[in-house]
Amino acid sequence: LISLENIYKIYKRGDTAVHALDGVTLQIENREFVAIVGPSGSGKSTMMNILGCLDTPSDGTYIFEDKDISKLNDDQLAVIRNRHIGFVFQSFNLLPKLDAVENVELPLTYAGKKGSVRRERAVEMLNAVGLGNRIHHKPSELSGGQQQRVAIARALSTDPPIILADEPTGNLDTKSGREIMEILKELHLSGKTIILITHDISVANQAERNVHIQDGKIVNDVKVVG
Amino acid sequence: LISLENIYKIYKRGDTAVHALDGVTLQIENREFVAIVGPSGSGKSTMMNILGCLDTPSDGTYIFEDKDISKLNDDQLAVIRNRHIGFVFQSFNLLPKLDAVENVELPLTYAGKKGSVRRERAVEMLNAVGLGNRIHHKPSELSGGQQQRVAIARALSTDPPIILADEPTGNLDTKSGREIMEILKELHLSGKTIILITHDISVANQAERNVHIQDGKIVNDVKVVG
Ligand SMILES: Nc1ncnc2c1ncn2[C@@H]1O[C@H](COP(=O)(O)OP(=O)(O)OP(=O)(O)O)[C@@H](O)[C@H]1O
Ligand SMILES: Nc1ncnc2c1ncn2[C@@H]1O[C@H](COP(=O)(O)OP(=O)(O)OP(=O)(O)O)[C@@H](O)[C@H]1O
Ligand SMILES: [Mg+2]
Ligand SMILES: [Mg+2]
Repeated sequence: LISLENIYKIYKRGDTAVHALDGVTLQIENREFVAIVGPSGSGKSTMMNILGCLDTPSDGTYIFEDKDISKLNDDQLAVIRNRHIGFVFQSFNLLPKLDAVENVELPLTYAGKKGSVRRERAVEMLNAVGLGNRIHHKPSELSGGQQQRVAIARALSTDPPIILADEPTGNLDTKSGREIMEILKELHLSGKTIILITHDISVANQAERNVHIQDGKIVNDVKVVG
Repeated sequence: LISLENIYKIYKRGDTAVHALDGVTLQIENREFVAIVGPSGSGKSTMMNILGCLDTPSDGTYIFEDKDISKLNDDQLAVIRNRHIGFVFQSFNLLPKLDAVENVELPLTYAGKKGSVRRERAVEMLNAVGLGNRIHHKPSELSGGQQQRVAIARALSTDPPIILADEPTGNLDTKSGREIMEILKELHLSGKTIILITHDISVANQAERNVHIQDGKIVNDVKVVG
């Protein structure tokens, strides 16, 4: 499904260079549940942005469902993102002027869904993450963990086959975090591919496979036992 | 030192009202190390904003070092914040156009520190949180956990007597999170008052006292044993 081949992401600053990704090769099959684990600054979000077609590598090849991503133009990339991938960002990226339900409707709008269908689906997703009584709150009128849950609801609204989630439980208490993991596990059982970044080893252990990254390199790739 | 007396924070929305804080009474003495724990949406950040003089209650009294905060004007509140409180925000609140060292220098500038003194202190703080090699990166050129660490360095830069930290380790891996907790514990031993919000029970257990909040009310207030 997904194949990163010797991927580099290098930021040049004057005469120094930061190798955010430093030669990453990784394959992820359909329906896998993978956790990407590693220290702060090790390249996890950079890898997610490339996997999600939001960023291009400095070198190397990214094959997504048999297509070489570097050969596609912006419109083609936008279609791939909208139809195939639900993205939960580490800093949520909600639109401040839209309320919770409008934020969750956004991917449905891009997918061409009609108004009443959109609203119904968006409300359903907000209920699923426990925010049924916050649907008309703007992001500034929500707690940190509530904003994170709106971002999760938005990622799931078009029922995408692949979910990329960057620290989806970082701002959540244990109970809310567990509810989110239950949703992700159910989605996985229903056939979705789930790639999530986490620092929390108890979250990583709920995936089937853990990929360890350090200084932009993959240092370990293991099946989760038990 | 700090006394919240029957504090309410109520947001009216049409004919409904959200009681973010619903009658909170709490005293915190000089040099205490308190963790505020509770579910997502329970009122923790709202309480921090009131403690940090960034927000005013709808009802109730806040006495800070024998001063009734509701009787002070904006300038007096700004002086209190700058001289007494270092604040780590849940969403960091870094200035996007300033690089890391300029962001960390900001409270030092308000405190009237000279240029070379400011720069030296800001660099020292960034080194302390492991970001000595990122001082000229802007927030958009930093990972989530690195941005969080810049926010922590900024909170500590004026060496304030009180530190209010809202989820300071939420975006950090175990090792970086532990380094931050070591810094906070050292600061506590050196005489500072530390109030931190966390969902992480292993972080809360490193404080001396845990205050549990739920639906805007304090439901438990316990000494940490061991
Ligand atoms: N401006 C506002 N208008 C209406 N409701 C608000 C507003 N700001 C906050 N709230 C509500 O107040 C409650 C408390 O918010 P707060 O940010 O204090 O929670 P929290 O305990 O910090 O949560 P988290 O752990 O998710 O960060 C939430 O239910 C939130 O939806
Ligand atoms: N635009 C940029 N210019 C320079 N360096 C950058 C830029 N963006 C990211 N970096 C660097 O690339 C490295 C990897 O960043 P990335 O955001 O992928 O880390 P991460 O593993 O997600 O970290 P965290 O767990 O803290 O979120 C970091 O050291 C960061 O400072
Ligand atoms: Mg990241
Ligand atoms: Mg909060």
